Amino acid sequence: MTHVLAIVNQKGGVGKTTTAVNLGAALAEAGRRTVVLDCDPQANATRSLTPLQPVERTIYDVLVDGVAIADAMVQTQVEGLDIVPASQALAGAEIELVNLAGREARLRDALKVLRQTGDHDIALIDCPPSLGLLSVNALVAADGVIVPVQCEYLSLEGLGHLVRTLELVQKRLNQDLELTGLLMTMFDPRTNLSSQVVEEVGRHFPRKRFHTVIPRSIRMGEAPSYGEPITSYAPRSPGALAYRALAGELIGRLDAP
Amino acid sequence: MTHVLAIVNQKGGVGKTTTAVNLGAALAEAGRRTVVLDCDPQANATRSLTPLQPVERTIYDVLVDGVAIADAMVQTQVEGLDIVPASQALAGAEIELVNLAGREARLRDALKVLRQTGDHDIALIDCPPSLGLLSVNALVAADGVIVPVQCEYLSLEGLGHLVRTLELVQKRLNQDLELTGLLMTMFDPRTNLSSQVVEEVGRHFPRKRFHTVIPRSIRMGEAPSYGEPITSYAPRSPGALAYRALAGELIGRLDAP
Ligand SMILES: Nc1ncnc2c1ncn2[C@@H]1O[C@H](COP(=O)(O)OP(=O)(O)OP(=O)(O)O)[C@@H](O)[C@H]1O
Ligand SMILES: Nc1ncnc2c1ncn2[C@@H]1O[C@H](COP(=O)(O)OP(=O)(O)OP(=O)(O)O)[C@@H](O)[C@H]1O
Ligand SMILES: [Mg+2]
Ligand SMILES: [Mg+2]
Repeated sequence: MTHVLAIVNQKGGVGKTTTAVNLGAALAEAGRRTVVLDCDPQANATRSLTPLQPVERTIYDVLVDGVAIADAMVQTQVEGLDIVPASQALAGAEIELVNLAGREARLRDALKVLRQTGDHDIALIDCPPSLGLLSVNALVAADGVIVPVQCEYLSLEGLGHLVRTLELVQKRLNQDLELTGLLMTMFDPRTNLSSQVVEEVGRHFPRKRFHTVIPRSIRMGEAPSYGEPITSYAPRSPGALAYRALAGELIGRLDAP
Repeated sequence: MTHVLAIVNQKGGVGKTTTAVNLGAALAEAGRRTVVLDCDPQANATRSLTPLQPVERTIYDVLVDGVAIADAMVQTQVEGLDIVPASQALAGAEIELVNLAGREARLRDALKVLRQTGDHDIALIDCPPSLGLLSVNALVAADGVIVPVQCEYLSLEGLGHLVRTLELVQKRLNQDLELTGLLMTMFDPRTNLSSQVVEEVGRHFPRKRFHTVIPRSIRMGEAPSYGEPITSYAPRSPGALAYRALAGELIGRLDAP
């Protein structure tokens, strides 16, 4: 059984890519075979990891030309963590997909083989900061959604719109989609604002907020420039510990009856 | 002469909205009559200021239904600063605009009257974190572009793609468009990464980086929850001083022969 999780939030800079990469690495470390699907034209997740083979095909070829996921997948330097890379060509995909049949389900169809072979326990899909066709493809393909929420006031604003979009996708395109959890990111204990936002999200979404809260930590911003996840760049740092705790909590939620 | 400036970067969370709101307030304080056009469906700029009249029409009505800009504009609590608000209906505009004639120039045409009446010295357009039709409308309507760049590694990645997009717009849709400047945001003096990114941007874009660098400051994240710009929420804070300095530097660039 492969669990496919989309990491979505139209608010920019809330930690979607950081979560895909570091949660992915922590899950691999915990023995879950994981693949990150980079569906963002910025290709930040691809840049944050180091592919072990040359990148020839990307998610663009999968979505637009129907190339098999396995032919675009490469291993990363993290044992047990693979990636299907993105490229800037993906920026054009949203327009090119509009005229293709079954445009919302291109990724879901591509993932059918991945689900059948069962080579991976978990697939994490990194999305761009919008609710366009790339994010919708991820929501249609996924079993669950992880929503990173930065501990800032402006991040609260868009959550209502995001939840309504999830409900629309559930009703029309993917009945089985569930909200796996809301992940609080860049928590800064020096500010009241951070705790207020954490409490506010807990009130609006009881039982849906992950207990693990990711602290703001300078090393987290440095790791991508070395092409490494935080778990190997700074293995004992607050960020690495938090993403390992998150991996544990997620495994608990996925394995729960 | 109204200077129209688009605030653009497809990377999310780099300080586009914070710059539109706080630079707008600082320019108004310096006696320049300013209007912020909120072209982001998240409507964060609209949320960060307090309109003095009820919001009836929004930028959506201007772009899709051809309503006059003046009919959607309201004053804010900041003297000399107006806003044309956004609403979430704008999320559908990118798809609705695709089939309209002159879809890239809807905002440019709407701003013709604003330029003729000359009631404003400066118009700042806040854009969503993408290079879709809403941002393209802003680039076609604008005289100049301000690119906020967060002092983080992942922010560097997308600048090449952004500059190529600006060049494409200059060639095909708006010959007069210029890159007014790159603004470094959320500078954290405690990290080497911040200074490295500032230097890197200065090397790639000599003479284009604003001298003013916006520091990371907790009060900056708090101000929007009170519907106030930093210049009134915390007038002597590092953030307020930096945005006033930026307003001065920008006026110097705009007035230069
Ligand atoms: N916990 C953290 N502490 C400090 N910095 C962080 C943390 N998480 C993420 N960052 C940094 O903040 C910036 C934004 O994070 P990231 O790029 O992961 O967000 P995103 O939601 O994927 O952005 P986008 O909307 O552009 O896709 C990055 O430069 C990242 O390195
Ligand atoms: N100098 C600063 N110091 C501290 N926090 C800041 C600073 N500038 C912006 N912020 C905060 O960082 C977050 C991101 O900023 P902002 O929303 O302005 O970016 P954006 O580029 O408009 O994001 P989006 O891509 O979603 O439109 C916000 O919560 C904001 O309050
Ligand atoms: Mg990202
Ligand atoms: Mg914004």
